[in-house]
Amino acid sequence: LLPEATVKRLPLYLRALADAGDQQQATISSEELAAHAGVNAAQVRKDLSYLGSYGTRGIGYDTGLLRQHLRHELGLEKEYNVALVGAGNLGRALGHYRGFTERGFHVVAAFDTDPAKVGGFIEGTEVFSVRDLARVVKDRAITMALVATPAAVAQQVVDSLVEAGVTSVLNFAPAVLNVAPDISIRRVDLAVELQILSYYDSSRRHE
Amino acid sequence: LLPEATVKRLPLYLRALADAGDQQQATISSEELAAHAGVNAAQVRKDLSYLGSYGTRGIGYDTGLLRQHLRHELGLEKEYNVALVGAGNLGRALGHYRGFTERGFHVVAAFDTDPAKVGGFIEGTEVFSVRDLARVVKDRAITMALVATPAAVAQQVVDSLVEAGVTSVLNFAPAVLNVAPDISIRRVDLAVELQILSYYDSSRRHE
Ligand SMILES: NC(=O)c1ccc[n+]([C@@H]2O[C@H](COP(=O)([O-])OP(=O)(O)OC[C@H]3O[C@@H](n4cnc5c(N)ncnc54)[C@H](O)[C@@H]3O)[C@@H](O)[C@H]2O)c1
Ligand SMILES: NC(=O)c1ccc[n+]([C@@H]2O[C@H](COP(=O)([O-])OP(=O)(O)OC[C@H]3O[C@@H](n4cnc5c(N)ncnc54)[C@H](O)[C@@H]3O)[C@@H](O)[C@H]2O)c1
Repeated sequence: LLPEATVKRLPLYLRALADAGDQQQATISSEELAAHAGVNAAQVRKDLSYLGSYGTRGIGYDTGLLRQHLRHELGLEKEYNVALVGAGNLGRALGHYRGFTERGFHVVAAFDTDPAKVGGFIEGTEVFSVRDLARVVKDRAITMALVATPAAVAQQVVDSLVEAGVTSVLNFAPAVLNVAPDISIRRVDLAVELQILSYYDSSRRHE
Repeated sequence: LLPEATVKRLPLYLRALADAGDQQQATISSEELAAHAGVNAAQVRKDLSYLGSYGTRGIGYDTGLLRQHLRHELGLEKEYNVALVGAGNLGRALGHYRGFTERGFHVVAAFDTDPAKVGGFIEGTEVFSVRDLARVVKDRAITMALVATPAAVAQQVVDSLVEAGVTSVLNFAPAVLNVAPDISIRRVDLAVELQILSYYDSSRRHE
């Protein structure tokens, strides 16, 4: 496995390549890649050496080849069917987001407990009852899930997702979830992000 | 300044204390704090030693005192007035989120360029025209902003926010933004989160 800090930067290099591709560039320098990831050029060269990708001094990296390497390393040749659990405020926004589909992550089913939401649609995706979760996850070969439910039910939701065959979870609920070691779980905690900004703001004030 | 990895964990220790407070605990162990932050107990003790917080062997940390230390270090005694720029799908979800207000981050104004949205409200917060941004940011002493606009306009939006006096930005648009060194900017990129999950999924398959 690559170091997590490296893994987090690979998608940013991919985005830099997409921008370079728009301008029909044949090569891209480590400096240009570095600007997209907020690191220095030496870190870029180190990250890419893990993939066996080496640039040419003074010219940089072949954009086509590097893109292929990065997509392979990130497992992006595969498309993913994604479940959205919780069709509330945040869930509806996630269901509308075209950025997921563009990158091969297709929200193919949503789930909720609220009878007023079940049977509805978010941007063409049907909202099922959470009672149908196991059947729909298996029928639609869903392996990834976005959890946008209240924190109090997040653990039981993740347990039923894992039981049904989901192996990757992006959790938005402010709760620490326990999963088996072979399940990948990432957490986005927006309140924590603002508290981190507050730390840097307060350090500026006390300088 | 503390190491960034430490700064990211402090809000998680604060959340652990909130949970412990609900159960009327007078002390909390480093193991319990570690479980909330996904690290080991030694890392917790190291992080807290930066704040001059030391637990008692076998008993742990005084919950009241530690909470005060953490809130002070994170600058949370201050309340923040926050601007929301972009009142679209994501912006509306962010405007509804009670988790911000509960922690002292108050969304006091929203901004958009779409005439159909201007003059409307998100959960009691008025949506202004982006032309009024400088005036409203100053009038309402706004120092923090959530940017939920398309990527193409994110840089110009941040420039006008900074000019009006905002010093901290949480950016959701998939764009690399340039700001002066005294401005704090954090980025949440949900598509990158899914690509990271895809990396770990693909490494599992190739084991
Ligand atoms: N809205 C935001 O911008 C935002 C920001 C950060 C974090 N979050 C977190 O995301 C989660 C969702 O937030 P929200 O604002 O969308 O809340 P919400 O109340 O609008 O939506 C939650 C949805 O989950 C559904 N639900 C409840 N129990 C369920 C279960 N067992 N299975 C499936 N669905 C269930 C509810 O019926 C509701 O539709 C919360 O944990 C919140 O803390 C939200
Ligand atoms: N919806 C999601 O779940 C989600 C997830 C990840 C990232 N994002 C990112 O967040 C941003 C917003 O996404 P969305 O789904 O809400 O899009 P959206 O199109 O629904 O909303 C964007 C809003 O920004 C407004 N806007 C455009 N130019 C503006 C300007 N100069 N000043 C102020 N407002 C302006 C538009 O009128 C619109 O209301 C995008 O950059 C998107 O890539 C969204």
